[in-house]
Amino acid sequence: LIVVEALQKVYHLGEVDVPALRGVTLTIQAVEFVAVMGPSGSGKSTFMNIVGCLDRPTAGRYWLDGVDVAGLSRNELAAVRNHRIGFVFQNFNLRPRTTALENVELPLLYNGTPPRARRSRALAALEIVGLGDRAAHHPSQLSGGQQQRVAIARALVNEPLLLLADEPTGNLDSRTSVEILEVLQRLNRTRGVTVLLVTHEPDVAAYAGRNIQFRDGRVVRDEPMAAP
Amino acid sequence: LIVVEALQKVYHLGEVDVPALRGVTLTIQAVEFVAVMGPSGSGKSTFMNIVGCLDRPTAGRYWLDGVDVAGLSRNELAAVRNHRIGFVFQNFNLRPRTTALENVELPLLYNGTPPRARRSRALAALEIVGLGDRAAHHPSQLSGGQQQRVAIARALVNEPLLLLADEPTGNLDSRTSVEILEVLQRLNRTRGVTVLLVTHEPDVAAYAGRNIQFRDGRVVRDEPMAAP
Ligand SMILES: Nc1ncnc2c1ncn2[C@@H]1O[C@H](COP(=O)(O)OP(=O)(O)OP(=O)(O)O)[C@@H](O)[C@H]1O
Ligand SMILES: Nc1ncnc2c1ncn2[C@@H]1O[C@H](COP(=O)(O)OP(=O)(O)OP(=O)(O)O)[C@@H](O)[C@H]1O
Ligand SMILES: [Mg+2]
Ligand SMILES: [Mg+2]
Repeated sequence: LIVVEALQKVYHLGEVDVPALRGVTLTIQAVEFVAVMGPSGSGKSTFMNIVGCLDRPTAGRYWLDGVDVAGLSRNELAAVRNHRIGFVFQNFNLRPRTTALENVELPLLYNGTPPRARRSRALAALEIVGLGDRAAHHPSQLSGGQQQRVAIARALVNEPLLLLADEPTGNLDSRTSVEILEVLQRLNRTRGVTVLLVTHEPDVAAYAGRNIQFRDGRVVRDEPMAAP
Repeated sequence: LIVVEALQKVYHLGEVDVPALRGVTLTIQAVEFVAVMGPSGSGKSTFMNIVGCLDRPTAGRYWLDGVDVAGLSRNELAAVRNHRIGFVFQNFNLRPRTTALENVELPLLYNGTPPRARRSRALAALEIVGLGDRAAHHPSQLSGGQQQRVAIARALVNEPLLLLADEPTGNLDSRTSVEILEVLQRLNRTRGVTVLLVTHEPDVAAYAGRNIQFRDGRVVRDEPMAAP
């Protein structure tokens, strides 16, 4: 599903260059559940943003489901993102003056789902993450972990081919984390969703079947893990 | 140092009332290192915001270092916050279009520290959290964990009496987390800073000498932990 070759990403900050990715080559098959780990600043989010077609690499190639992403126009990239990828951002990225329900409906709005189906599917996604009773609340009226769960519901609602979750349990207590991870595991096993999950917690990585370790912009380890 | 009695906090959202705290009574001595844990939405941040004088309770009493906070004016509360309390927010709360250094200088600006001392102390705080070389970068140019560390440096720079850290390691890998926790432990043991730390990770809570457990707006457990 995902093939990257010699991916590089350099951020240009005035006179300084920050090499965030220094040549990443790997393949991820459909329906894998992969944990991405590594120190703060090692390039995990940069990698996820490129795989999620939210950012372009400085060099290197990326094929998503056989399509060379570099050859896609902005509109085609947006279509890929809306139809095939769900993204849980490290900082949630919720719209502040919008209800939890409207935030979760957003991906369905983009791909033209009719209003009634949009509303009921978004509510179902909020129920799955345990926030069905907070649908009318704005992000500022929710706790950190509740906001994170709204972001997870938004990523799930479109039943994407590929779900990219950047530290999805950073603000969740262990029990809520387990509930969310079981949701991701169920999507992976019963709906065939490919999951890439950035985490710094070994208990969370234990749900994955493979662990990719970043350090200083490179992959330093990539090994299968005992199936959960 | 901290005495709270029958603290309550109700958020009024339109016609709905959300009781975030339903009567919390406890005492925290100076120089304790306390972990605050509990499920998502159980009231931890609400409690921290009241203890940090960022929000007022709906009912109940709060004495900080013998002073009844309810009797303080807005300016007096701001003075208490600026001189005696350092706060690491769950969502970092950094100023986006400002450098990391200027973000860390902010508490020193509020209490009138002269410019040269302000700059050198802020740089020293960034060095302590491992970001001395990113002083000129804006938050949008930093990774999630790097932003979190800037927020920690800002909370430390004033050598507060009381340091309140809400999920300070949520975005940090284990090694960086240990570095930060050792900084907090050093401040607690050698500088006499009282530390309250919200976390959902038992490894992080293990650095504390006491564990307060929230559930549904109440304290359901409050016990000493083997000294780290
Ligand atoms: N500004 C607000 N307006 C309305 N309700 C709020 C507000 N802030 C928090 N709440 C609600 O109060 C309750 C407690 O929230 P709080 O942020 O204290 O929880 P928490 O324990 O910090 O959770 P988390 O671990 O998810 O950060 C939650 O149900 C939340 O939705
Ligand atoms: N928009 C940006 N502009 C400039 N530099 C950036 C930008 N985003 C990230 N960086 C830098 O690129 C490097 C990799 O960042 P990235 O966000 O990918 O790390 P990460 O592994 O996700 O870290 P964390 O675990 O702290 O979230 C870091 O040194 C960071 O400072
Ligand atoms: Mg990141
Ligand atoms: Mg909170």
